[in-house]
Amino acid sequence: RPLVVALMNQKGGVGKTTTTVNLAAALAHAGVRTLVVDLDPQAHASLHLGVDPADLPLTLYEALLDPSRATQDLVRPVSARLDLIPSRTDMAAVESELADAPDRSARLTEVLARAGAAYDAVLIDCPPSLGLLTLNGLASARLVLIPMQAHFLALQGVGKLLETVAALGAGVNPGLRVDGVVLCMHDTSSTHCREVVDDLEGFFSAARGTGVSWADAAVLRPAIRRNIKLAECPSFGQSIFAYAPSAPGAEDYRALADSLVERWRRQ
Amino acid sequence: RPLVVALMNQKGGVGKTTTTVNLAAALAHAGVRTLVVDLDPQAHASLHLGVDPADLPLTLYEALLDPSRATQDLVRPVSARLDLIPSRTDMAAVESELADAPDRSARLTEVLARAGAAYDAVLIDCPPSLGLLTLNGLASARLVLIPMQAHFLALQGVGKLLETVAALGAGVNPGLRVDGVVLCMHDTSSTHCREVVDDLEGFFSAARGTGVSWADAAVLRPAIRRNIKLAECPSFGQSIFAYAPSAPGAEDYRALADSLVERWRRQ
Ligand SMILES: Nc1ncnc2c1ncn2[C@@H]1O[C@H](COP(=O)(O)OP(=O)(O)OP(=O)(O)O)[C@@H](O)[C@H]1O
Ligand SMILES: Nc1ncnc2c1ncn2[C@@H]1O[C@H](COP(=O)(O)OP(=O)(O)OP(=O)(O)O)[C@@H](O)[C@H]1O
Ligand SMILES: [Mg+2]
Ligand SMILES: [Mg+2]
Repeated sequence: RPLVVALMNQKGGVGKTTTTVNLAAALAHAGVRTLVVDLDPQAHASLHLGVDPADLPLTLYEALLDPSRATQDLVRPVSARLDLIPSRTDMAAVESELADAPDRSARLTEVLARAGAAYDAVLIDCPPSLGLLTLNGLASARLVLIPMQAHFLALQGVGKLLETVAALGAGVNPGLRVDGVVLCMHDTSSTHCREVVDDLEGFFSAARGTGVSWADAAVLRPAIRRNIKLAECPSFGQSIFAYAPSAPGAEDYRALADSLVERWRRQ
Repeated sequence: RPLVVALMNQKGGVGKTTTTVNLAAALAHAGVRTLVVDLDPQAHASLHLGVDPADLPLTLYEALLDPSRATQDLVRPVSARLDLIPSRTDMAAVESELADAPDRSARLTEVLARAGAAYDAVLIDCPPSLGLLTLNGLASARLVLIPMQAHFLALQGVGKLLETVAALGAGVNPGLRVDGVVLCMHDTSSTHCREVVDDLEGFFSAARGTGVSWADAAVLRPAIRRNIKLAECPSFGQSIFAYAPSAPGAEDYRALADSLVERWRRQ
């Protein structure tokens, strides 16, 4: 049974897609059979992995509406040990189309039961919202990772975000745990960023031993430094490892993957 | 009568708040009497200008629900020639609370008629969504500026964004014009970024002479370079001009303000 991880943050542009794709590619390189689920109607994870949603007859959209369609045809191979369940733009309609279905938050769980069993890890790229799609992501996951930037304005939302994950999760998935924060687009030389990281670490240590879903969360290491190569490779439909394997962005996501494998082994 | 400008992009974290606040501060320095309207329940523009939404009895939220409350008490002075209509977190409820009001998209226009008349320019910081709040922003504006990053994934959404602005605007404000794109967090040394900018400029020149609302839009200059000072100053409740007036971020927003004043004079 795979470890299912939701990469989630309702704030936009924080690095969810970049982290889902490159962490998944790094895990695959490290021998972990990995499935990426593109849960975002923007379909950026699909584009990032060289899959044009417009060309596909069967995507996550169709499978959420009818999970019996979650066969092997749903899954696109990307590279050795790395597969993708793609999205497409129309998936935005799923929120209204499933609004009255009693099992509307369990659809992705069902899709993964049918199409996700053969993997060691499933990474879910969530949209920048707290709607039905993200709820499906949280319902089907065991762990949540929160990509964010170590900036003052980003910090403002974190407390509220964690409470929302706890509230959403409690309804549909009481076992859900927030594993930690992935620092994206990080400026290692900035005092301001270091202070924001200190605040985050203080926030998490204060939660230790309490019953909250982020009680064992950490600021995960290493931080991912800003590296223009990470913004370029989506335009070639490649992970950073295919595009620029010795770039700092590749170095950082590889090191993060290694530290997560170790952390998840010990849990 | 003021020039009303909406800073809008439904993508998150692209520089809307940073641009609204620092462009407004630069305009005020240049002699333009400027009002910032915080249309985002995140209240980041308010925080950025040193106003804690939690302390205020009267914010844009109350005024949208009852525009007769849009008196001088609604407006907070920030500095010479720079004022703010603040937001607060509960304003997120306005979307459902006004859902059945026939004039629900005209509320901000009414607020500005009462409280915004004495300014040369009104800059509206929109939330990262296409809901009722953003619709109010578009209904009350004459121009739209679109902050964005010159990255591949950001480019993917632009065509759709412009069509959405045109569609939303057509219903409530047929005279609305997209004045252009503000390039934020820009990497001047990156070939990739230059290519994205070329694509944007090609897109706009192809629209010249057509009837679309972005027919006269441009990539506005200069681009705003990435500068950590711009991420630091919100934590002190200051614009970049109060915090670090000789930083590159101040230089760029000052130059952008000057070029916009010139552009708007000629229009
Ligand atoms: N470490 C980095 N260095 C440079 N650019 C980065 C880095 N991480 C992400 N980016 C770029 O920043 C932008 C936002 O990142 P990304 O799309 O991963 O965020 P997101 O949270 O998935 O956004 P959304 O909320 O729209 O889904 C993209 O253009 C991406 O290529
Ligand atoms: N030129 C820049 N250099 C460095 N940091 C910047 C720059 N512009 C913006 N930032 C930082 O990037 C983050 C996102 O910017 P900002 O909050 O202005 O975006 P936004 O579009 O208003 O976001 P939202 O969609 O959440 O309203 C903030 O932490 C901000 O301080
Ligand atoms: Mg994304
Ligand atoms: Mg903002």
